[in-house]
Amino acid sequence: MRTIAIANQKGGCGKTTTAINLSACLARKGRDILLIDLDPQAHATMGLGVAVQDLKKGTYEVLMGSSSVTDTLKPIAEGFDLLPGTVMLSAFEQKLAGQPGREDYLKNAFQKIEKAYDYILVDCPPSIGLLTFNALRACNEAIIPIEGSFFSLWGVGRLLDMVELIREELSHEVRVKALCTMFDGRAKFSREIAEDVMNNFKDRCFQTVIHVNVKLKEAASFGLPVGEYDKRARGFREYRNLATEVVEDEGEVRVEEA
Amino acid sequence: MRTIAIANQKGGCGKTTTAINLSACLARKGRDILLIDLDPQAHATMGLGVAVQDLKKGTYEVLMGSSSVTDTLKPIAEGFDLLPGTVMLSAFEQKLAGQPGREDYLKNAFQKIEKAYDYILVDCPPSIGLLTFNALRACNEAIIPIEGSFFSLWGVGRLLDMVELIREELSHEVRVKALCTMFDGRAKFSREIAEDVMNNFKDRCFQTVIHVNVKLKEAASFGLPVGEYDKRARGFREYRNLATEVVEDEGEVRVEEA
Ligand SMILES: Nc1ncnc2c1ncn2[C@@H]1O[C@H](COP(=O)(O)OP(=O)(O)OP(=O)(O)O)[C@@H](O)[C@H]1O
Ligand SMILES: Nc1ncnc2c1ncn2[C@@H]1O[C@H](COP(=O)(O)OP(=O)(O)OP(=O)(O)O)[C@@H](O)[C@H]1O
Ligand SMILES: [Mg+2]
Ligand SMILES: [Mg+2]
Repeated sequence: MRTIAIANQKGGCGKTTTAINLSACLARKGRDILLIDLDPQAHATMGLGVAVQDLKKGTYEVLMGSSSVTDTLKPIAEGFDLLPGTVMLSAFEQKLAGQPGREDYLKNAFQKIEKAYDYILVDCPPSIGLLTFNALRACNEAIIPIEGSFFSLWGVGRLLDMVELIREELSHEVRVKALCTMFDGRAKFSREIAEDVMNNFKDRCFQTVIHVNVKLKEAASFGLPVGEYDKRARGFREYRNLATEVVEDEGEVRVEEA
Repeated sequence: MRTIAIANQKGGCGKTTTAINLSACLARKGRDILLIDLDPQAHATMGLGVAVQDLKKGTYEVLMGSSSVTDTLKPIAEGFDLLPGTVMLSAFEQKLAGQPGREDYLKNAFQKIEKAYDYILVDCPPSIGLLTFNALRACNEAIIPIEGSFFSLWGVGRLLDMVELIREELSHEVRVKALCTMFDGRAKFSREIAEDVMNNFKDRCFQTVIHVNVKLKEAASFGLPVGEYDKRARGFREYRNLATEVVEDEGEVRVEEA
């Protein structure tokens, strides 16, 4: 089972769009996917057509141990389950402030998951706090969506510091990979920034680049992954390619964990 | 003196771009502006060409009372000062968790500002926590940049709940105005969403709509407000129009406060 955090504290860089569409495309390839919405703003949940305000429980209750994943999840499609986010998640950090073991709540929840998923993906909020820490602590991999602007790499440095801290203090390895998102071919420096990311991350950067594609935004408004909304959309093609790259890593990941 | 929080917990909806360019355009109109970067990610600071990693002090030290605004600010241009953000701001919420009066730190800092600014603008982080609460507590007005996608209004509801809470519990009135940002004329529903915002906010919505304009993103990469980067950019024209609308409100605001 591969566990992948989708993380970047920068707002609006495509975490949720990646979480939704990579999950959907992996499910289309026959993998069994659980997507966990770890953001109190619950946009992954809304982007998959779930009415957040009607939910009695979600990821928060699972983290606090008052509900199981099986009882809380929403089936989205064949091979695609969602653990929905709710605003209760905004209480998590304050509630557990200073408590020992507060970084292990998601990891502990993973250990109680009954179904043998192929992939668990975690959509993180735009902050570098306790929720993101839990995701990096629990997952073996992280995808960092990087939107093409000048300061994107600067902020990523701080996220990589957290990964390093987790490696040293908790002896937990997170395999990180960068993904260029919202790429705008017409923007000056778009190419320079993408090259900058690729030089910094080298083979830790996906070959697939996700371009700006209004269909990705429209699909979310309909509560659909882009492939359900417009099969001919560039965004669908690119997230399918990303899913192919992720699946191709399977051999490599298994070797590393052996 | 008008005090305006630029707030919306949604990531990447144009808060920082609005904070930078509205400040710059108001300064061009001869107003004396202080822009306060209240985001630990300090993108307003970087977007104005200040090297955040070299700063010994910033907004955090001013909030905690260990440095004055005068000693901490960076002059950016004629009539345009910046109180720079630093990563220290990420400690603010945890440090003051549970402490009485923790929502008044920015308000108290305002009272110690020596210079008679015409406007203080505050760039908020993408979260609905203690920093944003401080901004709404300290400011008399708020601009809510709303990016055109389906769930934008849903999240804004929670921010408006915070405004309502502050009105009831602290008897403090924040005059809120919505700003449609990153408007993409080619996107289906872009128009519907903008109309939705205008119907919800009525005269509490700016007439000016900020369109997607790559020059806004490029200018920030150069550490410049867009008007310093490309005078012919649509983004410059639109933020100038926004500044005109804000200034036109001056009569109205003065009447309300009398
Ligand atoms: N490749 C793309 N092309 C066009 N629009 C996109 C693309 N990726 C994301 N968007 C849109 O940009 C906005 C921000 O994207 P998204 O919500 O995925 O980012 P995020 O990093 O999850 O944001 P947050 O930090 O708030 O969690 C959304 O309206 C989304 O639909
Ligand atoms: N009107 C616009 N046209 C094109 N790009 C824009 C526009 N407004 C903002 N951007 C770009 O979109 C990205 C996000 O904008 P910005 O940083 O202003 O949002 P924010 O709400 O402050 O984000 P955060 O939630 O992370 O603080 C930046 O790269 C910015 O340059
Ligand atoms: Mg998101
Ligand atoms: Mg910002």
